[in-house]
Amino acid sequence: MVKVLSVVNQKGGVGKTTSAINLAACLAHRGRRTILIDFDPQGNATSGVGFAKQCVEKTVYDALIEDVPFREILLETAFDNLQLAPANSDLLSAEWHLAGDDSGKYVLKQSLSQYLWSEPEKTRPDYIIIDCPPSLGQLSLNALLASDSVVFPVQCEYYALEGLAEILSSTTLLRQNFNEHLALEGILLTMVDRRLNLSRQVEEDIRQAYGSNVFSTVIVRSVRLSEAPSHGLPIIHYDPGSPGSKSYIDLTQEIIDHETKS
Amino acid sequence: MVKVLSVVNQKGGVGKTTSAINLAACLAHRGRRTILIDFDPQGNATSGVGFAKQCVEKTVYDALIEDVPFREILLETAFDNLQLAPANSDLLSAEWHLAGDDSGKYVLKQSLSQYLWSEPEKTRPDYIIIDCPPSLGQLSLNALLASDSVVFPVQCEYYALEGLAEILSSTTLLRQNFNEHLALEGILLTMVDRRLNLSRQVEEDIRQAYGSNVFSTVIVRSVRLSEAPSHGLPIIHYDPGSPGSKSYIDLTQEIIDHETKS
Ligand SMILES: Nc1ncnc2c1ncn2[C@@H]1O[C@H](COP(=O)(O)OP(=O)(O)OP(=O)(O)O)[C@@H](O)[C@H]1O
Ligand SMILES: Nc1ncnc2c1ncn2[C@@H]1O[C@H](COP(=O)(O)OP(=O)(O)OP(=O)(O)O)[C@@H](O)[C@H]1O
Ligand SMILES: [Mg+2]
Ligand SMILES: [Mg+2]
Repeated sequence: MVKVLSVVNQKGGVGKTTSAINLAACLAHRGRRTILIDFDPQGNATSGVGFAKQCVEKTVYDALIEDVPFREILLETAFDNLQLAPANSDLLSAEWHLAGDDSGKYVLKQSLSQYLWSEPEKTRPDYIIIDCPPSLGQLSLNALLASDSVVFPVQCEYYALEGLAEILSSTTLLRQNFNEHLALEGILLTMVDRRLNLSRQVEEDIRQAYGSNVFSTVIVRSVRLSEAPSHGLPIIHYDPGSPGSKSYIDLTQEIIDHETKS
Repeated sequence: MVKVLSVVNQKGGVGKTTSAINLAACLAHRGRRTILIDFDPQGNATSGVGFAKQCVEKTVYDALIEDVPFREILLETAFDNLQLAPANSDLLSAEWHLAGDDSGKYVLKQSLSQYLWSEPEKTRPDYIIIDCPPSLGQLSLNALLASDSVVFPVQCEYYALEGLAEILSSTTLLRQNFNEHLALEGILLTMVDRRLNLSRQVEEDIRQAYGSNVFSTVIVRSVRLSEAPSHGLPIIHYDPGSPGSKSYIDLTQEIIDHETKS
């Protein structure tokens, strides 16, 4: 049974792409067949795993708007068990195409269902991870309606904390009206630096307010994590011994543990 | 002559709001009558200068979509010479209203022109600073078409560097087709930490590629800057002696110097 997981937050720069790439790479490393979907016109997840956006022929735009079968846009990455559905700035215009059409919000869900239904068991993915743009528009809506669960990365800073209540309430509305089985996989604290008052304070506030909905794993602030994308490598391949690597390995274990519980 | 300046970058978390608030506050501190427009549905600029988003009655949404005169949405802040045009999540739906209408991209420009034309000389602003959301949608388009110049904050990290070429080329297209007098005020390097290789490397790459289009002032990474918004204070009022404060005071001097040149 494939699990589709979206990484979402309208607040910019909170670590959505970093978390999507590294979670997908760690799941693949643990032997789970994983597809990373870049659903942001910035195409950061695409370059973060080593592809030059301008050289990619077919992207998620083609699967959404040009009816190209999802299988045809998938790329093999340099990492075992990890495939990429790439994006580039073409995806910007998808936002307008989808908005004009009542059933536009289900286009990704339909594309994925057709792919999964026709894919033989032995090559069907175990996980699909979707990296979303910093907005609550048609693209994030499509991702959430195609998902089984959602991860909210939240930077331990004031503006990110302020936006958390909003994103949680919009997702609740979405679950009630469109996708009742959408679950919260967890709130993920990112760029944590426990030497700083602000970071400790925000972490405490979030854990107090949201309890077990917050992953016990936190992602520490680590410059190696921000260096890795310029080499097109997930952290476990760029610097396997680094604190950033350990954070994402621990996060992946927590998510795998959720598997056996559900 | 009023100067309208947009702070834009589709990459999230690069310091748009932090730069818009602190530039506006420093200009006001230098005796320039300044209006800060929060043009992001997240409403971070609104809370960053001390207003609770949920308590604000009229917002930029009302000026854009409900034809409320721009003067009626302005709030007096606690800081001399600084007024705020607030935002909240209502602005999300403006994105769709504006998209459906051919002249939707000029709605802010029209609202501001009506306001400036009818405002008496002695209360007319010297500067209008617009904080944009992390996307290149209708809101950022409206801001750019209403602006005289644009500031691009760029974090000294890989993904922000990658997005810079894209935002510069979209703005060039915009200037050619819609707003030929839109000037580049400058590329602003933010969260600079010269102890880190990555930060030094990205700064060098950007200065080499864009030369005098890059402000000589950089904004250093400083935790006091990320603490200030939780107190609803710009940095020059929260911690006037801090490195973050000095960075924005220097940036403001550079922009005032541009005044005398143009
Ligand atoms: N734990 C971390 N430690 C240090 N740097 C980090 C960490 N996580 C992310 N970064 C860096 O911070 C920046 C923002 O992260 P990222 O781009 O993943 O966020 P995002 O939420 O995907 O942004 P956007 O809203 O633009 O999509 C990037 O330059 C990234 O390399
Ligand atoms: N120079 C700096 N030093 C340290 N922290 C900073 C600095 N500038 C901004 N920050 C912090 O980094 C985070 C991102 O900054 P900010 O919210 O201003 O970016 P933004 O581009 O407006 O984000 P968005 O794309 O969501 O609108 C905030 O928590 C802010 O407090
Ligand atoms: Mg991203
Ligand atoms: Mg902002």
